[in-house]
Amino acid sequence: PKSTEDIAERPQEASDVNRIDHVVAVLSGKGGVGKSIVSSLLAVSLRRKGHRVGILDADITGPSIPRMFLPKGTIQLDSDPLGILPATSRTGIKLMSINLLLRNESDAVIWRGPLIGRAIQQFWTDVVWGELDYLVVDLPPGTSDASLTVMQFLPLSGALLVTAPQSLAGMVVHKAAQMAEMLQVPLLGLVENMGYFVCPDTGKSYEVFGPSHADELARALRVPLLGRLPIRPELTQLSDTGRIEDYPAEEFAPIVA
Amino acid sequence: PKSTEDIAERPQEASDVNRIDHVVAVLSGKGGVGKSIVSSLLAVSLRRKGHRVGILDADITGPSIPRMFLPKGTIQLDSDPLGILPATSRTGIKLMSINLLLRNESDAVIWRGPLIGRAIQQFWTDVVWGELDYLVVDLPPGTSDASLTVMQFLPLSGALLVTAPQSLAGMVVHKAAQMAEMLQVPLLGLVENMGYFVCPDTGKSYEVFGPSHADELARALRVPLLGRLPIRPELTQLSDTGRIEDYPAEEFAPIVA
Ligand SMILES: Nc1ncnc2c1ncn2[C@@H]1O[C@H](COP(=O)(O)OP(=O)(O)O)[C@@H](O)[C@H]1O
Ligand SMILES: Nc1ncnc2c1ncn2[C@@H]1O[C@H](COP(=O)(O)OP(=O)(O)O)[C@@H](O)[C@H]1O
Repeated sequence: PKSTEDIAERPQEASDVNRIDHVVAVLSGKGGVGKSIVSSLLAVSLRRKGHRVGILDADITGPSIPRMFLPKGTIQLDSDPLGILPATSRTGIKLMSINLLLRNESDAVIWRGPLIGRAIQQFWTDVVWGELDYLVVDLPPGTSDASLTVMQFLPLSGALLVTAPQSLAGMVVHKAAQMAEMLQVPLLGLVENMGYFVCPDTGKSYEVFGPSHADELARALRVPLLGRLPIRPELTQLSDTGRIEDYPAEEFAPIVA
Repeated sequence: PKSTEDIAERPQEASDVNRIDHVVAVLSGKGGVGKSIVSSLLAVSLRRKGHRVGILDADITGPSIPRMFLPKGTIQLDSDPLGILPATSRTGIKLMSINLLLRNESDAVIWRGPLIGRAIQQFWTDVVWGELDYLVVDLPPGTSDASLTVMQFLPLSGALLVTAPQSLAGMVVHKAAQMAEMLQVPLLGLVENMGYFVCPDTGKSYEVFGPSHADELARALRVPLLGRLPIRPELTQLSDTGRIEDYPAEEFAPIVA
């Protein structure tokens, strides 16, 4: 018969050792507003305060997280009996993304919804995250399979909304907020990105994508406006070359307080 | 028995009267680089040359086309025995989008892949497009259900790739180009958007999102670089208020030649 010894010996799975306190999704509905940048800077700021942090890149067909943290945009992942070992960034942030499983980061992943949903579930159950204070989940654009799977399958503490100044972006963010409400995911707040650009010569700031609608949008969605990020060429440069952890991100300090 | 009279009387469907010469998809893989803007300006430029033009908005969960052409971002659609009648813009461009079927443009459409695929198929078969010289198909980000359905189901003449200066965008555009090749969709060329911003005070141009990689990318994908669009606040303003047909779009004249 099976003794208690045997049970203790049974091959454990990743989910037996994973202890994740808070799971926070970063959501917008609209592509290109800066969800990946905000997810990354949120993780970096939390890490700087001494928390144990991971990022789950749920954008299976357009992943950007590895490129933001790893100089070559990819590395070889290991696995052990428990499951897949995530990559670890320079400052110790755990990273998991489909791009870490591809031979080339620019190879296409041409999958329909069900496969996308299954991949995200495996990122949650089969990756050895270990003990984390925060897991940030970077969602792709749209309100389809990836977002549904994350909201229905992961124990989310809440979602951070990201918008940009264009009123078109705000219209799509409304859709994403409505989805979160329908799936009972609490909205933690709104961050507006690319609100203005400061001309290096004149020091003047220009609203290149038009005036901000962030206050209006935050009021309409009944969430706090947590911050506004300007367009900073230095940030594009660092995020394109795997060095986002070098960005001071002082705009994020109040957000993680 | 059925006489030929009977057959002539049978209720026709939209596909019996639709005659579309060229179907062009606009693709990038990456969100927010300007696919909808490029789709719209392409349609506007083709219309100005006297062509009969339509736009099929295949971004079911993040549609932007109606907002670019219609002042309120939406309109009540009619239908007739043949099928759904598309909206018509001020200058006569036919438009079809999920947002035209919703009560409010900011309502969420929370659908998994199969429903998204079916909706796009219906936009092709059930909408009374009539006789068009060009149908522009605005694709959502990603390489999943919507793009697969468009590439497998619609008789595409080719696809226009849209990128932005960030090398991260270029990496994702590679994925989309690979998908088009695998599905035998000819790549017509590359357009780089948001390449630079001209400071109104100094007249100097700034590469806010970093230096352009468009030449390298076009060479790597073996496609012609058709044009580079700057960031123009006037364009954001017109596209946010349904007046994109007022934009001169002289950058597009060489593209449609
Ligand atoms: N505030 C900013 N300043 C400079 N570049 C930015 C900023 N926000 C985003 N970017 C750049 O724009 C691109 C799109 O941002 P990303 O975070 O990938 O958007 P999303 O995840 O919403 O698609 C990235 O390449 C990033 O480098
Ligand atoms: N060249 C440009 N100048 C000014 N605004 C732009 C430009 N290109 C895009 N935009 C704005 O940026 C937003 C994103 O563009 P969009 O065409 O919706 O991107 P995509 O379809 O790739 O997600 C839109 O609100 C649009 O108004």
